[in-house]
Amino acid sequence: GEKRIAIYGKGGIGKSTTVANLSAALSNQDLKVMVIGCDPKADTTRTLYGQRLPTIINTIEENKNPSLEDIVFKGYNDILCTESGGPKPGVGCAGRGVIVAMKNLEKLNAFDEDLDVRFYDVLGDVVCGGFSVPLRKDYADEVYIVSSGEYMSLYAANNISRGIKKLKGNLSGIILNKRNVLNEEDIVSIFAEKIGTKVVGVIDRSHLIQDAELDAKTVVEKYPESVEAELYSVLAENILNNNEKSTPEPMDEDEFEDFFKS
Amino acid sequence: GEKRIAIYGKGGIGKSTTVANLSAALSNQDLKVMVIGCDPKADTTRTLYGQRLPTIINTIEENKNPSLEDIVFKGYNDILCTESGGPKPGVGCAGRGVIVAMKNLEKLNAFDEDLDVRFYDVLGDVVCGGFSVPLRKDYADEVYIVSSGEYMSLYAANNISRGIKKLKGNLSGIILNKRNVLNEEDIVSIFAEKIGTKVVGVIDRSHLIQDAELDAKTVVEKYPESVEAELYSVLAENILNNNEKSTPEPMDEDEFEDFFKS
Ligand SMILES: Nc1ncnc2c1ncn2[C@@H]1O[C@H](COP(=O)(O)OP(=O)(O)O)[C@@H](O)[C@H]1O
Ligand SMILES: Nc1ncnc2c1ncn2[C@@H]1O[C@H](COP(=O)(O)OP(=O)(O)O)[C@@H](O)[C@H]1O
Ligand code: SF4
Ligand SMILES: [Mg+2]
Ligand SMILES: [Mg+2]
Repeated sequence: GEKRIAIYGKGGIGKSTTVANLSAALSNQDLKVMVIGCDPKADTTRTLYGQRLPTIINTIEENKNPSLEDIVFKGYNDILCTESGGPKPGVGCAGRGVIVAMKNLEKLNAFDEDLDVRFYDVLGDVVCGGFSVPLRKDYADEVYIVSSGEYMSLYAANNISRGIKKLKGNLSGIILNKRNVLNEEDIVSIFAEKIGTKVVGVIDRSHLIQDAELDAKTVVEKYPESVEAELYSVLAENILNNNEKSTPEPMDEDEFEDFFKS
Repeated sequence: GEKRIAIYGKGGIGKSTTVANLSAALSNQDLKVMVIGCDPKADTTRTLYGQRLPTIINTIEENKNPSLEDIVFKGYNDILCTESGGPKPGVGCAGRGVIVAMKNLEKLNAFDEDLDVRFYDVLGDVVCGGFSVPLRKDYADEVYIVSSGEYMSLYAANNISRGIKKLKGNLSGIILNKRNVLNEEDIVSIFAEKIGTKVVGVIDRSHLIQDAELDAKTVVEKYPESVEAELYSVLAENILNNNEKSTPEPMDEDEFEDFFKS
């Protein structure tokens, strides 16, 4: 059956980079993948398609009845790519793009595609409005949080876990995207354990990933023989084989502060 | 008259640190200052009060009719401190804390205090719901954006500018809080110029600021003779003397990408 996976995390932590590279790695195993950007930044699919896609919310503004080809595009290895986008800042709920996108994708039967993996890349700085929609069972069955070992990132991860728990969802694991903090792997492993989950994979910080991105490519496409590409293949494998998920046990504020101090 | 200032910027960029230290610096000039935290992280006032304050939204949950003393507290040099807080993630709009806070502060005449400066420290990762409330003229007359020279931070600053423009507000300047990026001062100066504003002050990255924070103090309180404390005094002076504001001219997406590439 199709694996439907929502990826959350603090803004700038590496969700889009992780989703794009994971998708590329999975496509190299001949799996059919779809990527749905749910961040107003609308740049998850840029390295898969080669440039920024028009967003669903912008397309709808000009054309009330778009066809599927107007909003879903084929990228690297035929990965299906689409971007929700967001309304203009200051104009209503920033998450409205996600809500509009889901409605239109459903209407056009985009979710009926015969897929192996579907990713939602979701803004995680606030867990509300449209941004909490992919946490619901009708959209995703698994949730991963991308985090580094930095305070701000783990604070956001803990917050996202609160949202998951509130919405009766499950957490499948944490993807450690390193920022070269001291003892980073230990910090994040202990954090994962404390909230009742585990680290499902580690991606090292690397110039090569940024190099490829400047070229609007994933590192998996541009440097397929690299250690970086291999790390994404390993992560992809771990995710495909991961059947564990749990109701997260977020830390309350004092617990989180104590955890970070020690 | 009272200067009412809203401080925006990407999560983690240094808004709370800047607001707390600015307030401490201003209080050392015998000015009466009030700080209103409008970020669900609710930690703007921790270094002024010495510990995390109970939030207005949590206080209301237990006591429908709080007194002013239940929600506004005196910190360092009698700076008035209050935290909006946020609802639990996944439960409605994250900005609801700000809306509830404003309502209760008004009801209790907190805004009738005889003040010289009032700061709102506002989450800037999305500009919607309660988080856009401090942009309205009934709350603040001036808006500053805290930013580093990093792509993500300037992207957020550009986004916030779109929100300000949409809500017919003004931008008074950018506060550069350095992250030691190459050519940081030039990058941020050029960005400021492009969106029709200017850099109003620069704060260097410094361990001493974090050292004081671990002690739940501002660097202005803990190390009053330091270069760091002096930088905040200079910034405070620049802000007090700044009477220029402008409707921001946010860059569209392609402009922003080109600006960053060059
Ligand atoms: N493992 C990594 N090594 C080096 N750079 C990275 C890595 N992961 C992400 N980045 C860079 O960090 C920036 C933010 O990543 P992005 O995926 O856009 O974050 P998000 O989608 O969470 O906002 C991008 O410029 C990206 O190239
Ligand atoms: N100029 C600086 N030098 C060193 N550390 C800083 C500086 N400004 C902020 N920080 C640190 O960065 C972190 C985030 O700052 P904070 O003010 O909480 O961000 P925000 O309120 O924008 O989310 C804090 O740990 C703070 O101590
Ligand atoms: S629900 Fe969340 S995204 Fe929507 S207006 Fe409120 S803060 Fe913004
Ligand atoms: Mg992204
Ligand atoms: Mg803050």
